[in-house]
Amino acid sequence: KKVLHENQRIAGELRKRFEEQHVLCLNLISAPGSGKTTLLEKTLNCFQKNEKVALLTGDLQTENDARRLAVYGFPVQQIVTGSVCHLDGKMIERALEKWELAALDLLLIENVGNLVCPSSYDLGEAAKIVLLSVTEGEDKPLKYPSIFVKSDVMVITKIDLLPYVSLNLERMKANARQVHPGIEIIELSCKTGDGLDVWLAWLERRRDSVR
Amino acid sequence: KKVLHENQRIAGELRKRFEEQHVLCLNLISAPGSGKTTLLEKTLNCFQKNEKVALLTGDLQTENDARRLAVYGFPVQQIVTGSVCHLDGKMIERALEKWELAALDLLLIENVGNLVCPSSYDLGEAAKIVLLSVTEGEDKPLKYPSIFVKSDVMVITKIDLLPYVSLNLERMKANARQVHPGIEIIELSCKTGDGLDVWLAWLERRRDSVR
Ligand SMILES: Nc1nc2c(ncn2[C@@H]2O[C@H](COP(=O)(O)OP(=O)(O)OP(=O)(O)O)[C@@H](O)[C@H]2O)c(=O)[nH]1
Ligand SMILES: Nc1nc2c(ncn2[C@@H]2O[C@H](COP(=O)(O)OP(=O)(O)OP(=O)(O)O)[C@@H](O)[C@H]2O)c(=O)[nH]1
Ligand SMILES: [Mg+2]
Ligand SMILES: [Mg+2]
Ligand SMILES: [Zn+2]
Ligand SMILES: [Zn+2]
Repeated sequence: KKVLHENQRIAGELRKRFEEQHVLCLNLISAPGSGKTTLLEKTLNCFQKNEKVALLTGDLQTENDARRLAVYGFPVQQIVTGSVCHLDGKMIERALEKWELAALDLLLIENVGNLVCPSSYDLGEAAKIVLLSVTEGEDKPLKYPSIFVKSDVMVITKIDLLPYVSLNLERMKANARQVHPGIEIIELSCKTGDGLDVWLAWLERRRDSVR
Repeated sequence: KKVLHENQRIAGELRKRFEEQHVLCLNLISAPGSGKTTLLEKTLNCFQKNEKVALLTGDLQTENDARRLAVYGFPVQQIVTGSVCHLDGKMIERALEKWELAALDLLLIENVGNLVCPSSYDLGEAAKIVLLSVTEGEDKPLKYPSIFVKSDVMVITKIDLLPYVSLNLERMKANARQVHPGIEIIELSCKTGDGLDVWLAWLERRRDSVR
């Protein structure tokens, strides 16, 4: 399709700019309500005030997520997509006109809540991160394989709820590895803080790789 | 768009056939993992063996949901959509070639897990039903308004998890009523059985209206 082709061109340009300016760009993807914004809140809460991080967050309607993230003092922009169920390269390009990439070294993008389309639209990111909560069932990696194949990391969220759901956690991880043998898996809870250190360490390692 | 126009034509024909044959057709929509299949399992479990019900369930990959539903002994077909993140009229039309509508009086359709696209594709259903679990956050009706506007009923699922999530349930309901003032709201748990009677009563009332 011509649309994806054009998007790929824009994404390629963005990726070049990120690499030239040593900006690590990450694209967080999940179903609605899996915990993307909450994980970003906890992450920003651990950063020093002088961190050169900025955030873009996409939703069909509302500025809710940007408002939640803005309280931490870092630059945030909401991208309201109207009826489009994914972010695309053009939206990122337009949003970045307002910022100086040279002043950043981390760009976190929260995509629209959708396990399907966002996996087809490259945003120039260094890595896709898929979040899957323990309340959604272990079969999602098999049912929505594309995003699990394309993600470097699967973050299993809300593990504090494990005692209350009939989830087979090992099965969930095995299913992810079946569609993407090399995928890294991090288990965490933003409520208890369990596993947040593993996520922050992963983030730090990736930032080091582009410095 | 021409695609939606053509879909609308097919959906209109399907709706006519459902009405002529007195078949109640319902279209269940939610984010991935909100509990559609589980609710259908509990529903089928309450039916007599001679109920004239059939089910269609859509997913990008796997026959998992059809397998789960098939154990109750009613006709079930899985529609594997490949990369399409919603069911459309053509897929329903094709699936129905295998069945005699005259032999049915209830057709339950479980859509692909996605809060966006399925709201634009009419399947000829008498009503859309949107499921939203208590683990997804109270803001979903505001963020994904279209499906809440178009649904007759919002089923709030997994209420057994309320003590463990920081959800404002009244806020969730108020948000749904803000985008769709007349929406009916049913709260239930498939784990404890709470509220299942309200859902079954709603279903019975709707079936009566097409008999
Ligand atoms: N119990 C528990 N609840 C959590 C956790 N993380 C997030 N939540 C809850 O999950 C719901 C959704 O969280 P969000 O962070 O808004 O999810 P999201 O992925 O950003 O949602 P969208 O942007 O709408 O796609 C909220 O009610 C959160 O309080 C967790 O670790 N444990
Ligand atoms: N605690 C609790 N868990 C539930 C309830 N209903 C469903 N679940 C769990 O939620 C997960 C997803 O349930 P499914 O019924 O497969 O969800 P679905 O909407 O059909 O998912 P997709 O078809 O993949 O979109 C499973 O792990 C279920 O066990 C409930 O009432 N309470
Ligand atoms: Mg969010
Ligand atoms: Mg299902
Ligand atoms: Zn899309
Ligand atoms: Zn779609």
